[in-house]
Amino acid sequence: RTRILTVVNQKGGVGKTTSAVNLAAALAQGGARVLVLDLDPQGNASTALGIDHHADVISTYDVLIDGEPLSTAIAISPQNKLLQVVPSTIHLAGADLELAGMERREHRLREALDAHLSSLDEPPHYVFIDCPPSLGLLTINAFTAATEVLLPIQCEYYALEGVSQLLDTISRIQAHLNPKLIVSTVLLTMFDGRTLLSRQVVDEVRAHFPDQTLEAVIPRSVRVSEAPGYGQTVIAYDPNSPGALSYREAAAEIARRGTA
Amino acid sequence: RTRILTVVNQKGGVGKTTSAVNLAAALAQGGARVLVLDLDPQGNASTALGIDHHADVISTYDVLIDGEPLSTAIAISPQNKLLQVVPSTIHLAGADLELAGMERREHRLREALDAHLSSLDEPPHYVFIDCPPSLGLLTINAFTAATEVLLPIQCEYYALEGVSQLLDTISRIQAHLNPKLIVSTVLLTMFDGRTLLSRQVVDEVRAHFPDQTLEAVIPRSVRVSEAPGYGQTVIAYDPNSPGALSYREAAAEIARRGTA
Ligand SMILES: Nc1ncnc2c1ncn2[C@@H]1O[C@H](COP(=O)(O)OP(=O)(O)OP(=O)(O)O)[C@@H](O)[C@H]1O
Ligand SMILES: Nc1ncnc2c1ncn2[C@@H]1O[C@H](COP(=O)(O)OP(=O)(O)OP(=O)(O)O)[C@@H](O)[C@H]1O
Ligand SMILES: [Mg+2]
Ligand SMILES: [Mg+2]
Repeated sequence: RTRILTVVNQKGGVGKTTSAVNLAAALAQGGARVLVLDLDPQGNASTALGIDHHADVISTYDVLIDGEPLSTAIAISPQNKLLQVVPSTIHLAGADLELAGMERREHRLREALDAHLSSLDEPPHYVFIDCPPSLGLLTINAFTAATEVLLPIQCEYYALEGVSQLLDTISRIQAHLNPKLIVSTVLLTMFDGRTLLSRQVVDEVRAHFPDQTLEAVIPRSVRVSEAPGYGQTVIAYDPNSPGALSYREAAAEIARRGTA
Repeated sequence: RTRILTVVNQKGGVGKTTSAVNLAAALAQGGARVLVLDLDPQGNASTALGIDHHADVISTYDVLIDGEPLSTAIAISPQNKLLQVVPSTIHLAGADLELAGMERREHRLREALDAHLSSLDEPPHYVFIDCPPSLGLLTINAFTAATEVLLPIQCEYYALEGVSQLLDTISRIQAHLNPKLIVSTVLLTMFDGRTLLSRQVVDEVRAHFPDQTLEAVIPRSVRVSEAPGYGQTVIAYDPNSPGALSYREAAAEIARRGTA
């Protein structure tokens, strides 16, 4: 069964995109078939995976709004042929409002993804859905389509402020839209060992999510933030950097734990 | 005339909240009357200014959705009595969808703010509106109510990806909702002098926005990210730290330049 992880946190800039693309690249490097769905109008995941996402490309917008089959929007990442991507385009910026007036507006991604997966002899082992920093209809679609939630939490003070709101939203999703959804994975990002603040956040997050928080913690590392400038993940850009090593460890842990 | 600056960037985590609260605190320290409107459901600006924002507090939600007069929602920051705040609460998370079905949905903040400012003998010199990381109806309301746009740009690769989308949105606002709106100020944040990436982003942003980009650049500094944990701005928490000094310089430049 395909594991479908939605990478979500309405707090901005916590490492959602960076985690989605680097975990996907690490799992693909290990031989897994991985599909990344870019649901963020910024298209940062598409950029990091080296996929064109100018306005005319078929994207997650066409799948969600026009009912385009997912397979027509899939591109193969130049980094690894096991890594497939459905890019997002600028049109997605208006999707929250457009979806608001549509039939089965929360289910459109799930229906497109289920139709696609059941048509394949060899479905992907993992699907990662990169979400925008909000809890609007794009993210709701991701929650409804997913089997698991992966929650990146930045080692900063504001990081914990929004978590209870996010968990409230998830329990509403579990009650009305997707009872099987579980918060399986919490990943600590941009850890800076020199600061007390980072260590305090790590302790607090491990106390809140003892079973879900991965052992692997992603350090703040400039190589990680340089990689997208070259259309690469840090896994490809600098495989022995601290960021690449910790994303590989995190990917191995996710694979080993299975659906918690 | 009151300067009304909306602090906006749909890219997450670029320093919108940190810039809104520290510029406001620096201007108030210099004797200006400043009002901060927190339009982000996270409520990070309310936290940084030491203002209670649990679910029962009267907030920007009540002003926008129930038509509550702004004055009933104003709280005075414990840091400086010249610094007033309208907090946000968790209810704001649903506001984008609620506003979608309302009359004059883009104008509700402007009407509330205009009514409030014209009722005062001594209106504030500055209003800062802290926006969530999206271009939905909350941010559209901020654009419609504002006289100026302040655009924080993080010194990171993804920072430039979303700027053209943001400028497109602003020109649509200028055409249909607020012809007087100008992009007056661009502020570079989280600059790390040790990395080439930071310097490249600075050069590129200054080339794109030669007149609007402030001389002052905000360095990445852990004291800035520690301050909200104490319910303070860095201006109050550690006045002589690099972050506090550069926010004071940036505030002085904004004051000196006037409405560009
Ligand atoms: N471990 C890290 N070390 C250094 N920089 C990082 C790290 N992880 C992410 N970054 C950088 O921090 C910024 C924010 O990360 P990213 O864009 O992945 O967050 P996000 O949660 O997807 O943001 P948004 O909310 O806008 O979607 C980016 O510029 C990214 O390159
Ligand atoms: N100059 C700085 N040095 C170090 N850390 C900073 C600096 N500016 C902001 N930060 C930290 O970076 C994180 C992101 O900043 P902030 O929350 O202000 O961004 P934002 O754009 O308001 O995010 P959002 O998109 O979620 O609203 C916060 O944890 C903040 O404390
Ligand atoms: Mg992202
Ligand atoms: Mg903010």
